Amino acid sequence: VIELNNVWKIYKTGSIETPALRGVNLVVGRGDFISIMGPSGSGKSTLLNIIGLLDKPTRGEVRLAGRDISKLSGREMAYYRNYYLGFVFQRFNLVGRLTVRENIELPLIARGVPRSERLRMVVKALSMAGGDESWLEKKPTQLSGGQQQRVAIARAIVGNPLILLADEPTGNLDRASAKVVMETFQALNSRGLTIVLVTHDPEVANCSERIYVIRDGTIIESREPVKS
Amino acid sequence: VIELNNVWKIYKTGSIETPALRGVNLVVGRGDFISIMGPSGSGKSTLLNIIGLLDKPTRGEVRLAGRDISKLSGREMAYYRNYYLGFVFQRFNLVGRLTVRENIELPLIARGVPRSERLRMVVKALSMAGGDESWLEKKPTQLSGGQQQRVAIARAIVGNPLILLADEPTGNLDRASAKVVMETFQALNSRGLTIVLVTHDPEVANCSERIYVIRDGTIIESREPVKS
Ligand SMILES: Nc1ncnc2c1ncn2[C@@H]1O[C@H](COP(=O)(O)OP(=O)(O)OP(=O)(O)O)[C@@H](O)[C@H]1O
Ligand SMILES: Nc1ncnc2c1ncn2[C@@H]1O[C@H](COP(=O)(O)OP(=O)(O)OP(=O)(O)O)[C@@H](O)[C@H]1O
Ligand SMILES: [Mg+2]
Ligand SMILES: [Mg+2]
Repeated sequence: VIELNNVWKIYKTGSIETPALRGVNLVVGRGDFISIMGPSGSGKSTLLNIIGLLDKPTRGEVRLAGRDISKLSGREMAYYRNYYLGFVFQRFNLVGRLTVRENIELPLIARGVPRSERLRMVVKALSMAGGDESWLEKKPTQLSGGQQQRVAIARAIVGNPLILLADEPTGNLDRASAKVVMETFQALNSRGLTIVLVTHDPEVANCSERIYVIRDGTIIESREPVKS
Repeated sequence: VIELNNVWKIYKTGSIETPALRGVNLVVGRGDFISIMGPSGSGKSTLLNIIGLLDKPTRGEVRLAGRDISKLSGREMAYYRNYYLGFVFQRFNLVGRLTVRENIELPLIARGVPRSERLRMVVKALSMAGGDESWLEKKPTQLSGGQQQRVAIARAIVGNPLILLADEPTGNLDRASAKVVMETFQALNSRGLTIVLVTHDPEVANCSERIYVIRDGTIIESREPVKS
């Protein structure tokens, strides 16, 4: 359902060129649960942004659900992003002036889900992320870092996407909260959700079915997790 | 050098009251290196913000370098914050429109350090944080999450503060980068820097001399780390 062929990403800042991805090949099957590990700066977020249609490669091919994304119109790309993908950002990217409830329901509004149904789905998504209903009318700045992270996770899963892309979704969570999130991811995966998860935490990576190791913009290794 | 006596912090959002800290007592001696662990939402960032003079307690006493901070004038508080404290924020709080170099040198400009001296100190601080000189003219948004975190760490230590307050400083770092940061913290501590570090990572907490465990706004335990 995700296919990357010889994907390159070279950022240009003034006269400086930073090759963030240097020929990445990756195939993710429908229903797979894979994780990507690697040093800081090795290209993980860049890779996830390209898979998530938030960025275009400098070179190479990206296919999503069988379609070459460089052939998609602007409207088609927006459709894919709204209906197929759920994204947990490394910096959360919550909307500061909206309440928690309004933040989580954004993907549902994009799909025209009626109000009464939205609240039910928001409450369920927040609970699956390990969050608490008492947060719903708060603003993101009135939550702790780990609470904000769980709101971001709830937003990513509320619309029942095809593919979940999660960039270090447990970085601000204690062991117990991280465990709730990983159990939710595994439950959703067993019901068909495809998951690509970026993490620095080996215990989190071990919850996936396959670990890809990236270094300096290329995938150097692919292995089975160590089941504990 | 830091003393908290029966510190309470109650946030009020409309009619809702959230007790974030409920009677915290803490004594940190000069040159100590302590860490604070606890579940997400337990009050760690709130505690650090109060120690760092970024917030006032609802009740209770905070003493810094022997002075009751509620008796300090606005100018004195600003002086303390600029000269005594270095702060690594959980969300980094880098200034987006400034370059990395300009971000790191902010504490030095506040102290009137001349330009030529500033560049030398910035380069040294960034190297100690495990960063790279190639980042200096970039903007924060052109760096990866873990790179931004190391810039925030460099900014916190560049001015040779008395006390370093670090809120989950390795949350976005791989093992190797986290190790560089912790070795720098230990080196600075052995030269007299007092460190209060908030973390979810037991391996990071084990680098400190004493671990305080907080839950629901109170410190429930204080223990020696498990040396590995
Ligand atoms: N500005 C605010 N207004 C209302 N409630 C707040 C505010 N800031 C924090 N809180 C609440 O206070 C409690 C403690 O928050 P704090 O940020 O100190 O937690 P934390 O231990 O740092 O958590 P984390 O590990 O997730 O970063 C949480 O329940 C949070 O929702
Ligand atoms: N907008 C940009 N302009 C220039 N360089 C960039 C930009 N975004 C990222 N980079 C560079 O591309 C490289 C890869 O960045 P990326 O964010 O993908 O790393 P990462 O693996 O997610 O790291 P981390 O674990 O720290 O989050 C880094 O060297 C970074 O400095
Ligand atoms: Mg990243
Ligand atoms: Mg916090």
